[in-house]
Amino acid sequence: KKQIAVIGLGKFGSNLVKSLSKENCDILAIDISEEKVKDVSDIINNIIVADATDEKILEKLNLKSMDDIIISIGNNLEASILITMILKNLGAKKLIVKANSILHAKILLKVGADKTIFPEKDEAEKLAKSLISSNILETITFSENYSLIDIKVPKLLYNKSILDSQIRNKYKLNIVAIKKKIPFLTENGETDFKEDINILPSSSDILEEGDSIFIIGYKDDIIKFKNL
Amino acid sequence: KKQIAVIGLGKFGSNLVKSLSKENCDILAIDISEEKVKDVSDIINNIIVADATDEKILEKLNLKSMDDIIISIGNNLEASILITMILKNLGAKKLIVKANSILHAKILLKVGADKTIFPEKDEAEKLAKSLISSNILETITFSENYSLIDIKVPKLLYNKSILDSQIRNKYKLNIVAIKKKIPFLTENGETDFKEDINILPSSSDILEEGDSIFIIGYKDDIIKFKNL
Ligand SMILES: Nc1ncnc2c1ncn2[C@@H]1O[C@H](COP(=O)(O)OP(=O)(O)OP(=O)(O)O)[C@@H](O)[C@H]1O
Ligand SMILES: Nc1ncnc2c1ncn2[C@@H]1O[C@H](COP(=O)(O)OP(=O)(O)OP(=O)(O)O)[C@@H](O)[C@H]1O
Repeated sequence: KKQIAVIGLGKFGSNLVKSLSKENCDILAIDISEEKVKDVSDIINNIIVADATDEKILEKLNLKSMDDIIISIGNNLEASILITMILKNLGAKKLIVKANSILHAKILLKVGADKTIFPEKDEAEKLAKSLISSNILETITFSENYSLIDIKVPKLLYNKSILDSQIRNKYKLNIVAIKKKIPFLTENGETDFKEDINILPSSSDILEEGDSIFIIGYKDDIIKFKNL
Repeated sequence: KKQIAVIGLGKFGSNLVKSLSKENCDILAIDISEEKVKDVSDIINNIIVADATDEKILEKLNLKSMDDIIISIGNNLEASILITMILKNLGAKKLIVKANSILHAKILLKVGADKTIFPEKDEAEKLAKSLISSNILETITFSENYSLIDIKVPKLLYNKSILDSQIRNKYKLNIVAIKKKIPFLTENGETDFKEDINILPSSSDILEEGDSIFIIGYKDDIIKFKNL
């Protein structure tokens, strides 16, 4: 089960906790404000009121055991930069940090953030594209009628070619891509897997157990297929 | 040319103006703070320092001629609600309003917003999905290698069937959907067009002038195709 820590429960952090609470993962949330902590206490249990710039507290929490740590402290640029540096130093596996500006994002990446998120900029760019031209993502994925999802190949279709699977003719779905796990030998002779995404699947390609297919179709057809 | 007004130049509004300035549209921006207006003065010309809750000012600006008006005033909930109501009353065509909470979004829709945007929540949900499982949108559209775009059918392929167009074999692209403009007769005997999106195109479908095709492929192949 994934271990995820969220530091800072502003609009971004609290909404992240809400979304994650619906998934299969363990969540730890930290905020300096008792009120913010109280606001999420009905959806998660592991919450702490603390000043996350306090290195001693961060050390005690053993956050390096977390798979992902998200720092979403907004307006106080120094706080998010400082916390990033402390956690990088303590051996955090993956640091995802919310930025307030391009410059802030550059600094965060320099001091140890693995990835930065700038919600207002990302959403502004997305809105700009959809205002100017029909944007495929708007049209297809947020359209009332269609859905674009990835799903593990259902057992019923194991080892069938795309053509034989009749995904198109019988299930009325369009396969956009297939993701396969390709085994390879590592330097120490162990088998590891890398993901291979084929965005030009041909009708003779075989659907195997463990493959994921990216399919597009009308929502009802997608639901029927998911229930196979 | 699209006419777009942006009211409020916080992180969202200013980034929206930056993105729109790269597109083919006329932009009008309004903010109460001279400093915010000054910050965008190097990228757009049509900017006003004004309190957008002032109905007289909004009336003078004749904003109902705008194709889209984006209200991105954050922390002052009453201001964004009031401006939405005023502009709805003045006959605004399309009002897109930034919300700070689910409740704020509901109120905005009630008082006339056509669409609300909650960047922190949208990005939090997207991040939550990508932390837990591989997300197709992350994989395909934001992947380093692939691109999913819609493009008008190039002249070279007018009236060819999908099979004959060789989009797959020659151009190495996967057609995800075709958008056609279907003419129909309105009640007053005029011809109008509605958009029809076929998400299950078959190899015998004909590509016609004016159609848009949604294609996915490696970025280099997409670029080659765009240059046809
Ligand atoms: N040193 C700190 N330690 C822990 N939490 C902190 C610290 N400083 C600020 N916070 C918390 O971080 C949260 C987010 O900060 P803030 O609201 O300033 O950012 P924001 O960018 O406006 O956030 P959002 O856009 O997500 O609403 C707040 O709930 C605040 O209490
Ligand atoms: N009545 C008003 N008329 C015009 N502009 C206004 C008015 N009130 C606030 N603004 C402007 O709206 C902008 C955005 O407001 P604010 O920064 O409070 O929101 P925000 O939600 O934090 O924004 P963002 O998330 O986009 O950074 C500010 O630049 C501010 O000057």
